[in-house]
Amino acid sequence: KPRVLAIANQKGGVGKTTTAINLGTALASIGERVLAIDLDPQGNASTGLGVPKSIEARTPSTLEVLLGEATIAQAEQPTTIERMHVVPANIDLMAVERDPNTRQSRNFALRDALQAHAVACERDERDTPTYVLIDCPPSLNVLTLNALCAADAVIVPLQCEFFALEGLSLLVDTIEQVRDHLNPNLTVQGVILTMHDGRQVLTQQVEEDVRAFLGKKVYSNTIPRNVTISEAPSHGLPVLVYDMHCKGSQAYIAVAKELIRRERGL
Amino acid sequence: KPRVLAIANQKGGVGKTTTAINLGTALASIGERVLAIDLDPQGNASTGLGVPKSIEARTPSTLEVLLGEATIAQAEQPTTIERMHVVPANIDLMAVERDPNTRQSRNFALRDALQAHAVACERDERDTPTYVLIDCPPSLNVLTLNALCAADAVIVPLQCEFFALEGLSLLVDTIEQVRDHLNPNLTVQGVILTMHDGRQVLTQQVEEDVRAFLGKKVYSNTIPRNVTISEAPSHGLPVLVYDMHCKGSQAYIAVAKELIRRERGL
Ligand SMILES: Nc1ncnc2c1ncn2[C@@H]1O[C@H](COP(=O)(O)OP(=O)(O)OP(=O)(O)O)[C@@H](O)[C@H]1O
Ligand SMILES: Nc1ncnc2c1ncn2[C@@H]1O[C@H](COP(=O)(O)OP(=O)(O)OP(=O)(O)O)[C@@H](O)[C@H]1O
Ligand SMILES: [Mg+2]
Ligand SMILES: [Mg+2]
Repeated sequence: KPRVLAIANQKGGVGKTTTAINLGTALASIGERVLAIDLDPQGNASTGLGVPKSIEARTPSTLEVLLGEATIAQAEQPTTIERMHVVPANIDLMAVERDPNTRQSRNFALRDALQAHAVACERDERDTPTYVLIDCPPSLNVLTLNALCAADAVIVPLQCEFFALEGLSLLVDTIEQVRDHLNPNLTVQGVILTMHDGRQVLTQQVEEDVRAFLGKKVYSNTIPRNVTISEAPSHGLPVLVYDMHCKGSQAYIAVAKELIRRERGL
Repeated sequence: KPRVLAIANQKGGVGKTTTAINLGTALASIGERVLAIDLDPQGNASTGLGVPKSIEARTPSTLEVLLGEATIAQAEQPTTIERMHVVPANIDLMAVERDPNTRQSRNFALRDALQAHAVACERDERDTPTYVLIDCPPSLNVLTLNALCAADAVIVPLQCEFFALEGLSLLVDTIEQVRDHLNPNLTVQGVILTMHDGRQVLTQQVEEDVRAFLGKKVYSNTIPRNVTISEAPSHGLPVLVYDMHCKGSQAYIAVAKELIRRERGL
């Protein structure tokens, strides 16, 4: 059964998509089979993995999976990275956000689709993914709730800035509420510090506060601010493919290895 | 009648809150009366203006204003900046996002509250604000829709990064749809390039693309990436108060002056 990790933080611009793309690529490069699910109507993870948001091509996407109109197998697309697939998203996904139908079961659409996918893979004797990474939008709406209900654990990218720190306790509270009412297994898998610049006082203060608040949950490896990371998406490539040897790529490889160590220690 | 400007962009972390706080402060410092409205449940604009998100103190906030349970005069609070007030927000505001009541009139709650405020100020012979700046959350949900229905125009902070550029046409389309169906006056007042670093190729590419796409709508003054800007919120102060002479403060003063010139040219 695949390990499902939601990459979530309601604060905007903290590196959720960048982490989903590059952590996924690093895990695939060390042999894991990775399925990325783009749960953000902005579709940044789809673009960053080189999969066009082609609304015209009308291939099934995350919207159809959540509505039960397509299976994950029908919606997933290969990427240029071996062992990594993605279920792409586009602006149509906003239809789910606006759907006034607040049936409780709506929160479990993604969980149900993933469970059906695991069953179908076994029946067809196909490989299931070993990791599913879900890129969440910057909010705590029905899309992020779907991710938290489908996930085994949450990875929290945290930008080393004041406003990002301010939102952390709200996110942790929300994860606890989902665990109490909707998904009893859900835990915080870890917090990854992003856009980390050790020379800046603000980064040092935020890092000190977060480690005091969440202790061992905070990864020892951090992701530095690195311009190559932000250039890679304009080429539709993960930074590990765009420039394997830059500081950003090396950092995501170190974080992927730490993730595996943490998973093994489960 | 106050000029109402929504500061909106569904892409996260592009500098919406930073622009609302610092553009507001710069306008107040050159004599304008500014009312900031925090429309984001994260409450970052409230914190950055030194107004606690005190849920315990139970003072009225943006939620009560949208539900018609408090007037703007009851909810607005002074800040340390002369001529600048803020209607604070806190996490309770999420209740509006989840409200399944999709009555059309819900989109006009903020517009109606602002109109009532202008009428009440006239009756009581009090000064109305000359500018209202609305800080929007990173989405195109009912809260941002309220801002777009209440606003005369939209200021778009645009981070000089690939994913931010990708979302621009969606935002422009949404503004046009709101103009066609909900608010016939709505226009794009201008695009302000944020976290601009002229030495980076990515910044140059994004700036070139945006100026080709939106021409004169793009402000000639840009906001540089400046660490002092990101340090100021941890002191509950706008950067103009925290460090008047840093590059960030000077840039927001230049942008405020350009805003006034553009408004006069209307
Ligand atoms: N370590 C880094 N160094 C430099 N730039 C980075 C880094 N991580 C992310 N970025 C850039 O910062 C911006 C924000 O990152 P990203 O879009 O991944 O955040 P997000 O949390 O997914 O945003 P949203 O809340 O809109 O979904 C992007 O333009 C990205 O390229
Ligand atoms: N010009 C700048 N230079 C350096 N840092 C900046 C600049 N503008 C904003 N920041 C920092 O970048 C982060 C994102 O900015 P901000 O929170 O204002 O964006 P936002 O669009 O309001 O985010 P959200 O989408 O979560 O509402 C903040 O930590 C802020 O302090
Ligand atoms: Mg993202
Ligand atoms: Mg903000």
